[in-house]
Amino acid sequence: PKQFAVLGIGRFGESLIKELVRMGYEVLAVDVDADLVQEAMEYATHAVQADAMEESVLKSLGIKNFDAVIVAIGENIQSNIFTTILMKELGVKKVVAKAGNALHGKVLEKIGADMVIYPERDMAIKLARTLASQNFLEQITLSSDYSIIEISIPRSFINKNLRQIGVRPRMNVTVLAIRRGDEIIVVPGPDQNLINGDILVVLGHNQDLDDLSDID
Amino acid sequence: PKQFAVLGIGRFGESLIKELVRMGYEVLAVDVDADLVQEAMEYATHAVQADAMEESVLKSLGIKNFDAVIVAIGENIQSNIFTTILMKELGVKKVVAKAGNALHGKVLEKIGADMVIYPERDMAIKLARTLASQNFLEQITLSSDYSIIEISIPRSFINKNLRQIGVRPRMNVTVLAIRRGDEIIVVPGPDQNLINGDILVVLGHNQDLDDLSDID
Ligand SMILES: Nc1ncnc2c1ncn2[C@@H]1O[C@H](COP(=O)(O)OP(=O)(O)OP(=O)(O)O)[C@@H](O)[C@H]1O
Ligand SMILES: Nc1ncnc2c1ncn2[C@@H]1O[C@H](COP(=O)(O)OP(=O)(O)OP(=O)(O)O)[C@@H](O)[C@H]1O
Repeated sequence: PKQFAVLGIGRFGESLIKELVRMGYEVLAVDVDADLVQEAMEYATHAVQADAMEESVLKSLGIKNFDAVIVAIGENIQSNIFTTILMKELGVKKVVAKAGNALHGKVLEKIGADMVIYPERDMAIKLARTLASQNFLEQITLSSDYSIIEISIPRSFINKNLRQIGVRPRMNVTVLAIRRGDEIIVVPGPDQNLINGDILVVLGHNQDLDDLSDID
Repeated sequence: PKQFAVLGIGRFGESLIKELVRMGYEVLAVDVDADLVQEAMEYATHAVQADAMEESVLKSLGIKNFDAVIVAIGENIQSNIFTTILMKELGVKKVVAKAGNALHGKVLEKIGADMVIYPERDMAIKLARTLASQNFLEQITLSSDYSIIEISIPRSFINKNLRQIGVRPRMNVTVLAIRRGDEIIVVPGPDQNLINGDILVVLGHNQDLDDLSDID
C-alpha cells in the first residue's frame, strides 16, 4: 500500500492526513510544533516533531521511500521553498507543494515540484462562480475553454423536453445527465421531459455555460 | 450588477476579490492591515481599512446593501465568528463564512451563516483522491453514490473502441466525453476509437469508478 509524508500540519495538512488515512494509506505527519504533532499522533500513522529542512532527520525517516511527499507549510514561504527543493535533492520521486500565490507557484515549478497546488485560489474561484450564478452548483474544468457544470433547472425549462428547449442547437451545450432526487438520468434523449427540482449536468464552452446559467 | 464585500484580504480573500472583479462585479475589500488594503486598491473596486467588527464603519459602508458578504478572516477564529454574526445582525441577506475546521463550521451555521466553506479541507480531500489513484484527475460528486470523474486512459484501452472495451456492459460506467489535447469529443458512440493520451470523462457509481481507475 502507498505511503505518504505530509510536512506541515496546518488546516490543509491535517485534512489531507485524515483523508489519506481514511482511504487506507500510511501517512507520516511532520511539524515543528510539538502540540500539533501530539494531536496528529491520534490520527496519523506516525507523527514526528522536526524541522522539514533538517536533512539528517529526513534521511533517518527514509523520506525518499515515500510514494509522495506533500509540502503543506504555508505562511513561511522560505521554508516551503527550501523544503521542496530539499525533497527533490533527497530523491523523493513525487513532491506536491502548496503555493500561496502565482509567483510562489512558479518558483516551486522551477525548483522541481512535481505538482503545485493552490488551495485558497482554487476554492476562491469556485466560490466566485457559485456567487455569480444563482443556480451554479459544481463544476469540472475540462480544458481552458470547456467545462462540465451542474445547474438547477431554469424556470423556463420546467415541464418541457430537451427538443422543445433546444439546448443543443440554440444554446450550444450538451446535457450529459439529469439529477432527479437520488436518480440519475444518463445521456438523456431529445424527448426527455424536465420537471421542477431537476439538476442539469451540462457540458459546453465556458461562455455558453455562463449564458445558460443566466437563463431564468 | 451584483456587488460583494470581502472581509479579510488573505490568500483566499484576495483570489476571491480578483475573480469576482474579473467576472464584472463590484467588490469592496476590507482589512485591518493597511498594506493589504493599499495593494487591494489596485484590483478591488473599493478597498477600506477597517476592523470588520466595527459596527459603525460597516453601517456607513452600507453593508446590508451588498448581495453577499464573504467573511474571509482566517486564523482569528473569534473575529471570524463575531464578524459573521454581526453581518446577520446588520441585515446582510447572504453571508458566506470560511471555517477552519468542522467545529468552527458548526458554530457558523448556528449563528446564521448562509453558506459555510472549508477551502483547506475540500482541497485536501481533492488532492488525496488524486494521490490515491494514478490516473484520477478531477471529479464532480453528483450524489452520495454517483460521480463524474476524469481519468487518463488505461493502457489496455489504447487503440480499441468503446464497444470492444465494453465500458458500459462490463464496467457499468458511461463515457460522457473524451478529452484529446484541446479537443473534446462529446457523448462518443460505440465505434469511437481511443488513442494514447486520451482523457476519459466518465459517469458511474462510485464503486464502479474506483474499479475503473484501478484498471491498468
Ligand atoms: N520548517 C518547518 N518544518 C516543519 N513544519 C513547519 C515548518 N515551517 C512551518 N511548519 C508548520 O507548517 C504548518 C502549516 O503552516 P502555516 O500554518 O503557516 O500554513 P497555512 O498555509 O496557514 O496553513 P493552512 O492554510 O493549511 O492552515 C504549521 O503548523 C507550521 O508549524
Ligand atoms: N477583525 C478583522 N477585520 C478585518 N480584517 C481582519 C480582521 N481580522 C483579521 N483580518 C484580516 O483577515 C485576513 C485573513 O486572515 P488570516 O491571514 O488570518 O487567514 P488565513 O485563513 O490564513 O488566510 P488565507 O488562508 O486566505 O491566506 C488577514 O489579512 C487579516 O488582516
